[in-house]
Amino acid sequence: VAELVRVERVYEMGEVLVHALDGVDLQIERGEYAAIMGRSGSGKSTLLNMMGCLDRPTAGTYRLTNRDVAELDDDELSSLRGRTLGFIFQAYNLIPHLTVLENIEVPMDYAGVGPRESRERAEALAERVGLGDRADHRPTQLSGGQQQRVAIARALANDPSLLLADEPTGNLDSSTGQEILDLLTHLNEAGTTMIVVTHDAKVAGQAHRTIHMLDGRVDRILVRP
Amino acid sequence: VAELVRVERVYEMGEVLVHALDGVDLQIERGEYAAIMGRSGSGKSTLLNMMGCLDRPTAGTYRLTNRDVAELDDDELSSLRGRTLGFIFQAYNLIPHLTVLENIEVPMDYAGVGPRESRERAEALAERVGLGDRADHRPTQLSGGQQQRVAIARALANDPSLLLADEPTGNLDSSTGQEILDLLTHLNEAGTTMIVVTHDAKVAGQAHRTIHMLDGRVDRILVRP
Ligand SMILES: Nc1ncnc2c1ncn2[C@@H]1O[C@H](COP(=O)(O)OP(=O)(O)OP(=O)(O)O)[C@@H](O)[C@H]1O
Ligand SMILES: Nc1ncnc2c1ncn2[C@@H]1O[C@H](COP(=O)(O)OP(=O)(O)OP(=O)(O)O)[C@@H](O)[C@H]1O
Ligand SMILES: [Mg+2]
Ligand SMILES: [Mg+2]
Repeated sequence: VAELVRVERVYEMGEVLVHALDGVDLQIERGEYAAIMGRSGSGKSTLLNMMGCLDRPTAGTYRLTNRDVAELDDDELSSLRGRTLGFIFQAYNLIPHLTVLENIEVPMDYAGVGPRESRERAEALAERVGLGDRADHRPTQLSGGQQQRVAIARALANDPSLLLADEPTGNLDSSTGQEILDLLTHLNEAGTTMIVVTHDAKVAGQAHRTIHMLDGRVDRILVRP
Repeated sequence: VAELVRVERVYEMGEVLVHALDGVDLQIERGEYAAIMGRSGSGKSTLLNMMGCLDRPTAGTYRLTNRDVAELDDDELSSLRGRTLGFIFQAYNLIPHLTVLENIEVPMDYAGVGPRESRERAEALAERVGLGDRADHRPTQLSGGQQQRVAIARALANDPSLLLADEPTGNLDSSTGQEILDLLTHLNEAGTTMIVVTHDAKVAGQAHRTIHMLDGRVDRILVRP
């Protein structure tokens, strides 16, 4: 469903070049649950942003559902993202003036879902991530882990076929983290393709494959027996 | 060095009261390394903010180095914070238009440290947290874990006698996380009192005591043998 061929992402800092991605070859199968691990700064978020069409390679090719992303214009990319992708950001990127429910509804508004259905689905998702009693709070009125869970619920709003999660349990205690992991594995068993950047061995432990990154490249891939 | 007596922090959300802290009694000894654990939303960050004088109780008393914080005005609080406290925020709170080195220097500027000494110390701290080659990047040009490490370096800039850390390894891989944990335990062995909110059992494992919170109260305290 996703294929990277010799993908590079280079940043120019004056005279210095930063190779955030330094030649990545990777294929993700439909229905797979892939974990991405690696040192802080090794390129995991950059890779995930690439796969979520939030960034473009400076070299190499990225194909999503067999379409070369470089050949899509911004509108086509945007529509592809809205319909098929769910993205959980490492920094959450919640909208500060919207409530928990309104934040969860944002992708549904973009997809043209009606207000009643949208509100019901947002309430169900808020309950699902344990925020039923925080529905009307705004992000600054939430704990770090609660904000993380709003970001998770929002990513699931349009029932995406591909979910990209950047350290979705990083600010959760082990018991809340396990609840989120159970939710993710359920979705994967129901057919959602899942790519999860994680530092948590338990989260990687549920994956079919774990991709280890080092200095902007894939260093090794471990397959679960 | 820090004492809370029946501390409460209540938020009013229209008719609903949220008891973020619901009667906390706690004493932290000079030189101690205390870990705080508990479910997402249980009040850990609220407690840490209270101890760092970033927030005031709605009931109860908080004494820092034997002074009742309620009796200090904002200037006195601000000066106390600048001189004796280091704070690592759960969301980092870096200044977007400043570089890594400039962000680390901010507390030193406040303490009146000269520019040359300030720059040397910032460079040493950046090296110490593995960001020597990212010194001139701005926060948006850093990975999540790199931003976290800038926040850590900044908190250590004035060699504080009391360090308050809110999930300092939450976005770090286990090997970078271990480097940070080693740095923190070294500082504690050298005399820095340390209160660390964490979900990481390894970080709590190094603490003299682990304080478990539940629903805004201290649920139990485990003492390391
Ligand atoms: N400004 C606010 N208004 C209303 N409620 C708030 C506000 N800030 C925090 N809360 C609530 O207070 C409770 C405690 O928040 P706190 O940030 O201390 O939790 P935490 O233990 O640090 O959680 P996490 O592990 O997720 O970071 C949470 O349930 C949160 O929703
Ligand atoms: N805008 C930018 N300009 C320059 N360098 C950048 C920029 N954004 C990221 N980088 C660098 O690219 C590298 C990869 O960043 P990335 O965010 O992908 O790392 P990561 O593996 O997700 O790390 P973490 O585990 O800390 O989140 C880092 O070394 C970072 O400093
Ligand atoms: Mg990252
Ligand atoms: Mg917190």
